[in-house]
Amino acid sequence: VIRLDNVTKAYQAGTAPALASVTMSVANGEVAAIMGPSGSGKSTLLNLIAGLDRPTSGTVTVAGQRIDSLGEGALARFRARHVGIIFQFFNLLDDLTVEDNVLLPAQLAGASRRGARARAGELLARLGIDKHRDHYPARLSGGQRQRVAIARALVNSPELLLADEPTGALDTATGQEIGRLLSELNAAGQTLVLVTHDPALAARYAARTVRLVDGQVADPRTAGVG
Amino acid sequence: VIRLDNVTKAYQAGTAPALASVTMSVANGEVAAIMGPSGSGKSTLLNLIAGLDRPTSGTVTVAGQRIDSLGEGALARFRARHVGIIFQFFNLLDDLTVEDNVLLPAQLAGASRRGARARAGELLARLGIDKHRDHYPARLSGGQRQRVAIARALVNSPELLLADEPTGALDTATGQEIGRLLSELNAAGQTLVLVTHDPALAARYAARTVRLVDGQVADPRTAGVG
Ligand SMILES: Nc1ncnc2c1ncn2[C@@H]1O[C@H](COP(=O)(O)OP(=O)(O)OP(=O)(O)O)[C@@H](O)[C@H]1O
Ligand SMILES: Nc1ncnc2c1ncn2[C@@H]1O[C@H](COP(=O)(O)OP(=O)(O)OP(=O)(O)O)[C@@H](O)[C@H]1O
Ligand SMILES: [Mg+2]
Ligand SMILES: [Mg+2]
Repeated sequence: VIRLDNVTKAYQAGTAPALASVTMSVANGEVAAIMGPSGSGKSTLLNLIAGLDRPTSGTVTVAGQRIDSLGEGALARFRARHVGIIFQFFNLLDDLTVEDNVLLPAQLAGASRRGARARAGELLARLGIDKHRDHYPARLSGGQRQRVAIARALVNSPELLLADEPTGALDTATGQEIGRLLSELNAAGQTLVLVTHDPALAARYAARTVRLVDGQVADPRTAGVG
Repeated sequence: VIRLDNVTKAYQAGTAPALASVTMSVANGEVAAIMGPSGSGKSTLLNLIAGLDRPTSGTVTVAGQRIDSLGEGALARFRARHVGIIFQFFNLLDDLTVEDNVLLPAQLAGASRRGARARAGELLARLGIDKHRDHYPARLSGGQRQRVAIARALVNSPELLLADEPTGALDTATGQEIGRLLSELNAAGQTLVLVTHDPALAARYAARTVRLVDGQVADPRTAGVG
C-alpha cells in the first residue's frame, strides 16, 4: 500500500541529502518499524509518505495514488480520509481544547460530529486522559500531550497510521499500553509505519524493521516487496 | 545541596495538586533519578527546584538559598551561574543559530565570549552536531535539537544539572553517549537530577531513584537525607 521508488530528498541543493535513493514498500495490513540513528532521515521519510513534503526525485505511491504529484487540496483530502499521523513533536493547536484537537481530522473529513465525539471520548478514556478533555495543551504534561496526539491520529480510524516515536515521552507502562492499542488496530486491518527508537516496541509489534543510516536503507533485503 | 520540605504545588485551587507534601533532598555530587508515570509531577518538581515556578506551600532550598522566596532577578542570576537545565521540550529559540542558542546561558552569566565559544564548540563536537553550528533549530531533527538543548545546559559547567528526559528523542547508541557524558561530569563533581522514563539509564548512572506517583514520593526511604 506504500511504495517509494528511488526517492531522494535534499533540503538544500549542494548539501548531503536527508534521504538518498530510497526504494522500499509496505504491504497492506503490515506493521513496519523504521529505526536508525538521530538524523538518519526517519521523520523525513514519514513526511514524504504523508505528502507533507515532496521528494527531490523519485516517486511516492500510497494506496494507488502518486502522492508526490498530487496538488495541495487533493493531498489534504486524501490525508483526512485515509491517513492518521502522530508527529514527533505532537503539533497540537494551543488555542483548541484537548477534545477539539482530537476532533480536528474528523471535521476535515466531514465526519458526523456526534459519531466523532463518541469516538474521541472512547480514545481519550482508553488513553487515560479523558479528564483533560476541556483543558488546553499548555497545562498538560509531556506524556499527556503525546496521548492527545495519538488520539487525534486515530479519531478517523484511518487505514494507514504513520507514527513518529509515539511513545517517546511516555513511561514504560503507558508505552506498553500504546503498543497494545496499536497492535489491536493492526489486527483489525490498519497498516502501521512505526518510527521508533525503542527496540522492544519494534521487536514486539513489527513484522519487520527497516534501518535507515545517513538517509539510506541499510539492508535492501528489509526494504519489502520490490 | 537540594532540599524540598513539605512542598505542594496546586496549579489551580480546588484541583488535585501536581505535587503533594513532597519532602526530599539531593546531596552534593549525587546523581538522583526521578521516575514515575506520565503526569506524576516530575517536570513540575524540576521547575520548582530551578525556581521557574513557586510552590503553593513548603520550601525549596538549593545551594543554601531559599529558592521559593527569591525575587525574579536574583533567581535569574542564580540559575545563570549555578544551574543548567535540559527541558523536556528543549525550549530552543527559533531565531537564534544552534551556536547562539548554546551560548545564551554564558551571555547571561557574563562569561568571556571567547572561552564560551570554545566550550560550546567542544560540546557540539562531542555531541556530534558541530556541523549544524550555524543552522537554525527548525531544520534539525528531533534528536539533533535535543542535543543542542544538552549543550546549552552544559556550556557554563554548572554545579547543578537538572535534566528532564535528556535522551527521550535519541536512539539507543546516542543515548548511551549522553549517559557517558553525564557520568563524566558527575565524576568531576557535578550534581545531577535526572528525570527519565528509561530504567536502564537510571540503573546505570543514578545512585538512587525517587519514584513519584500522583505527585507524591512513593517510598519515603528513597527521599534522601531527612
Ligand atoms: N527543514 C529542514 N531543512 C534542512 N535540513 C533538514 C530539515 N529537516 C531535517 N533536516 C536534516 O535532514 C536530516 C534528517 O532529518 P530527520 O528529521 O528526518 O531525522 P530523524 O531520523 O527523524 O532524526 P531523529 O531521530 O533525531 O528525530 C538531518 O540531518 C536534518 O538536519
Ligand atoms: N501549567 C499547568 N496548569 C495546570 N496543570 C498542570 C500544568 N502543568 C502540569 N499540570 C498538571 O500537573 C500534573 C503533573 O505534570 P508534570 O508535567 O509535572 O508531569 P510529568 O511527570 O512530567 O509527566 P510526563 O512524564 O508526561 O512528562 C499533570 O497532571 C498535569 O496535567
Ligand atoms: Mg525524527
Ligand atoms: Mg514531564
